[in-house]
Amino acid sequence: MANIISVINNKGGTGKTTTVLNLGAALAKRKQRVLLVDLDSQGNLTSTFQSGTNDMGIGELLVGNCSMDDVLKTNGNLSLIPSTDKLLDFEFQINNEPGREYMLREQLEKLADDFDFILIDCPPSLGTLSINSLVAANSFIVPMQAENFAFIGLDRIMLITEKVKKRMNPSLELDGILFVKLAPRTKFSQAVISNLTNNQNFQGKLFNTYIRQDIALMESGAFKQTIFEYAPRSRGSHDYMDLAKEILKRYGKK
Amino acid sequence: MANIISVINNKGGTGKTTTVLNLGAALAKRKQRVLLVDLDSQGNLTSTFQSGTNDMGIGELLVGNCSMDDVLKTNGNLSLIPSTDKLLDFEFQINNEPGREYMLREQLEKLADDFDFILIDCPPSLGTLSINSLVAANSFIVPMQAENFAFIGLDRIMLITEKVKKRMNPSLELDGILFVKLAPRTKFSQAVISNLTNNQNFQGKLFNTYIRQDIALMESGAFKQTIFEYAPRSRGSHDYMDLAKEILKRYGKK
Ligand SMILES: Nc1ncnc2c1ncn2[C@@H]1O[C@H](COP(=O)(O)OP(=O)(O)OP(=O)(O)O)[C@@H](O)[C@H]1O
Ligand SMILES: Nc1ncnc2c1ncn2[C@@H]1O[C@H](COP(=O)(O)OP(=O)(O)OP(=O)(O)O)[C@@H](O)[C@H]1O
Ligand SMILES: [Mg+2]
Ligand SMILES: [Mg+2]
Repeated sequence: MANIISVINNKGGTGKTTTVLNLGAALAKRKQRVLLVDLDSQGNLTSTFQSGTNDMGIGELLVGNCSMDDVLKTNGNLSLIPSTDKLLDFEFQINNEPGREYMLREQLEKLADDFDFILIDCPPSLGTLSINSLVAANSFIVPMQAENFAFIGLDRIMLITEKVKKRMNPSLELDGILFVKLAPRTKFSQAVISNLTNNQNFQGKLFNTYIRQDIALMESGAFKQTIFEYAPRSRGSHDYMDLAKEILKRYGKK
Repeated sequence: MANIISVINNKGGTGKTTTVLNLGAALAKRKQRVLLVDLDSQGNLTSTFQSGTNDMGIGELLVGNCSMDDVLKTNGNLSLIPSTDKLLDFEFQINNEPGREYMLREQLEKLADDFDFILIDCPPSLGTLSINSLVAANSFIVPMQAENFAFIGLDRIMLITEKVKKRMNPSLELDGILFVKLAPRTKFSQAVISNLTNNQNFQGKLFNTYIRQDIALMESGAFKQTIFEYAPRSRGSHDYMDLAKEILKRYGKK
């Protein structure tokens, strides 16, 4: 029974794609069967995972223009449902569908026994596609940069997830908030982190693992590699493997 | 006659908001009358510019629920049209309006004589609001990180701007591509930059000024200050002032 995790944050550039790829790769290295889903019409995850383009992807699948076999890609022990840039047009079509929030769940249910983890890469918005991911998922991760004290964006995400949980997916849980791109040992970052750690609303909801700033994480993406392929001894490899272990422990797996 | 500049990139976290605020502040320090427009429902620019929230903003203005005087905020020689989180709902309403791409232009035309520069902060998407900014603007700036060799996102932006230019705004020009968050002197960044510099399609379209990575740029936002208020001797101050001077020179101003 797959653990389906939505990686979500409407703030741009918070390491969603980097997290889906490298947490996925880390879990795969720990012998988990992992599927990644690219829900972003910009296709950053897809273009890192593979060279070349696809005729069909998650958009075509959701509107019923093709089968799962047409789109599912496999690279070693990591699989991917890619996105195409037509996903943007499909989002409009999907928007007018009754029960539109359930379309991704219907597709992923078919794969529930084939994978241990399904990680969903959301676009920087809280629109139809991100809502679909929250309805399809068992849990969600919010990667964020320690960039201010306000956490306004975080409050809004929690509001939306509460609505989804109440109306459409009672089993939806927060896996955790993940600090990413952490600048090492700056007073500012520490102040921001302790601000959230001490916030009643987020007690116990922060991952112990922080993903530190590591230029190798940016470079590896450019070379279409996971951090483990590109720089296995880097901070990025270290941190994403730590995150995978923290998650596996939480799920009672090894 | 205001120079209206759209700061646009559908990729998230590429320093759009940081650029609008600090380029705006730099121009204001050079005695330009500057208006900033927050076109993002997440309101990052708005929450950096001011404390507290607003009842009315660009969304209410565009759908005709209020006047310009109701929303225009001024802080020294920088002015702002803020966004509210209702902008998300208004986007849906705006989408169904005939001639919807012209709504921002109609509003900004009223201010053409009151400002020298109007900078528009776009959300991480190429939807109705971003298109509105391209129709309202004389020119656009694309801030981007030197993060890969593909520039796929850049091609897509150029395609969209070409369409807008052809169909709705013949005077739309590219001011330039702005490299941001540049990690100092890394081989990788240099390879990415020279890749774009040597690309026929982008010859002469790159700003000479690069905005280097500077944690003060992130911290200043958290303290609701411009980089010039927070850290006037920092690299961030230096780089955004250089950018302002490059732009003023280009426009034949001082
Ligand atoms: N820990 C890190 N250290 C250094 N660079 C990082 C780190 N994590 C991500 N990056 C880089 O930051 C940029 C944004 O990351 P990424 O694309 O994963 O964010 P995103 O949340 O998916 O963005 P979007 O909102 O556009 O989907 C990329 O260039 C990526 O390589
Ligand atoms: N040159 C820089 N050096 C260091 N940090 C930076 C720099 N420019 C921006 N940042 C930080 O990077 C993060 C993203 O920047 P910003 O919010 O301006 O991007 P954006 O393109 O407006 O994002 P979005 O797509 O979500 O609107 C912020 O925390 C900001 O403070
Ligand atoms: Mg992404
Ligand atoms: Mg922004």
